[in-house]
Amino acid sequence: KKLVLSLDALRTIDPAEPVQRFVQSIVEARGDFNGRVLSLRHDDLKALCTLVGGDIPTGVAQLRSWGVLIDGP
Amino acid sequence: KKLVLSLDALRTIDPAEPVQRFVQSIVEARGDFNGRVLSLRHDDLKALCTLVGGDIPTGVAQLRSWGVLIDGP
Ligand SMILES: Nc1nc2c(ncn2[C@@H]2O[C@@H]3COP(=O)(O)O[C@H]4[C@@H](O)[C@H](n5cnc6c(=O)[nH]c(N)nc65)O[C@@H]4COP(=O)(O)O[C@H]3[C@H]2O)c(=O)[nH]1
Ligand SMILES: Nc1nc2c(ncn2[C@@H]2O[C@@H]3COP(=O)(O)O[C@H]4[C@@H](O)[C@H](n5cnc6c(=O)[nH]c(N)nc65)O[C@@H]4COP(=O)(O)O[C@H]3[C@H]2O)c(=O)[nH]1
Ligand SMILES: Nc1nc2c(ncn2[C@@H]2O[C@@H]3COP(=O)(O)O[C@H]4[C@@H](O)[C@H](n5cnc6c(=O)[nH]c(N)nc65)O[C@@H]4COP(=O)(O)O[C@H]3[C@H]2O)c(=O)[nH]1
Ligand SMILES: Nc1nc2c(ncn2[C@@H]2O[C@@H]3COP(=O)(O)O[C@H]4[C@@H](O)[C@H](n5cnc6c(=O)[nH]c(N)nc65)O[C@@H]4COP(=O)(O)O[C@H]3[C@H]2O)c(=O)[nH]1
Repeated sequence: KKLVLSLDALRTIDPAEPVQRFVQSIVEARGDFNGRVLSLRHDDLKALCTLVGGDIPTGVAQLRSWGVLIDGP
Repeated sequence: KKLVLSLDALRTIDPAEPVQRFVQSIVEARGDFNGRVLSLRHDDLKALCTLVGGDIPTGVAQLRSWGVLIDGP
């Protein structure tokens, strides 16, 4: 299953600032300025959850509760 | 520098058939049917050159001579 983030939801969540910065670095590396969604590599899940402050199940639950995960593991 | 292949050139090169098959597997994994270009991960370079039958410098030279490498290392 793909890891797809809603950039619209993400920018409204102040506590998700570390995730916003991670996402911004990928957006710039790609030059992908669609601004609505960002699909990430499956390998990025661990880094993402660390930025949210927990293990993978905790991080995924947090991203879902924020409405940031459109599609995920 | 990005590894970008010309799919238009690639489909005219019969001896590049192993490369065509590798490219097709990525096209299908992504659902990317633009049919004109395909950018690959830098990590794919080694696999690609192995399919062309040599080390990295040899493989890159071969892909360039076929006109398949639009942009490369
Ligand atoms: N549709 C699709 N295309 C793919 C995929 N993997 C590679 N590509 C294509 O191949 C180019 C080079 O990938 P790279 O050498 O890994 O170099 C990448 C990589 O180092 C980094 N990057 C981009 N997106 C991600 C990501 O989601 N996660 C991580 N960890 N790094 C990323 O930024 C560099 C430049 O990215 P791009 O400009 O997008 O340029 C990418 C993209 O055009 C894939 O799974 N799906
Ligand atoms: N800009 C952007 N859009 C996203 C992203 N994630 C999902 N989408 C949107 O959702 C569809 C599926 O994206 P995908 O899984 O990356 O699957 C994509 C991707 O694998 C590939 N693709 C399309 N355009 C490019 C491109 O410019 N470079 C690379 N490397 N791959 C592309 O073709 C597939 C189908 O693309 P589409 O029909 O255009 O449709 C895309 C696009 O409308 C994202 O991170 N960035
Ligand atoms: N070796 C190799 N494998 C490839 C390549 N393109 C796609 N794949 C494989 O196909 C899966 C789905 O790719 P996608 O639909 O483009 O879906 C991708 C794409 O939407 C996005 N993505 C990942 N890396 C990049 C990147 O470097 N650039 C861009 N633009 N998008 C990326 O994240 C999604 C999930 O990525 P993964 O979990 O890694 O899952 C990827 C990866 O396992 C490639 O050029 N080389
Ligand atoms: N995961 C994902 N990422 C997306 C998608 N659409 C765009 N992107 C990201 O946004 C960058 C700019 O896309 P673009 O303006 O459509 O302009 C693109 C596109 O027109 C073309 N291009 C280059 N490589 C590919 C490829 O492998 N597939 C496709 N479909 N187009 C490519 O060259 C330009 C630069 O491509 P990239 O270096 O790949 O850089 C792409 C890619 O990193 C998408 O549907 N899914």
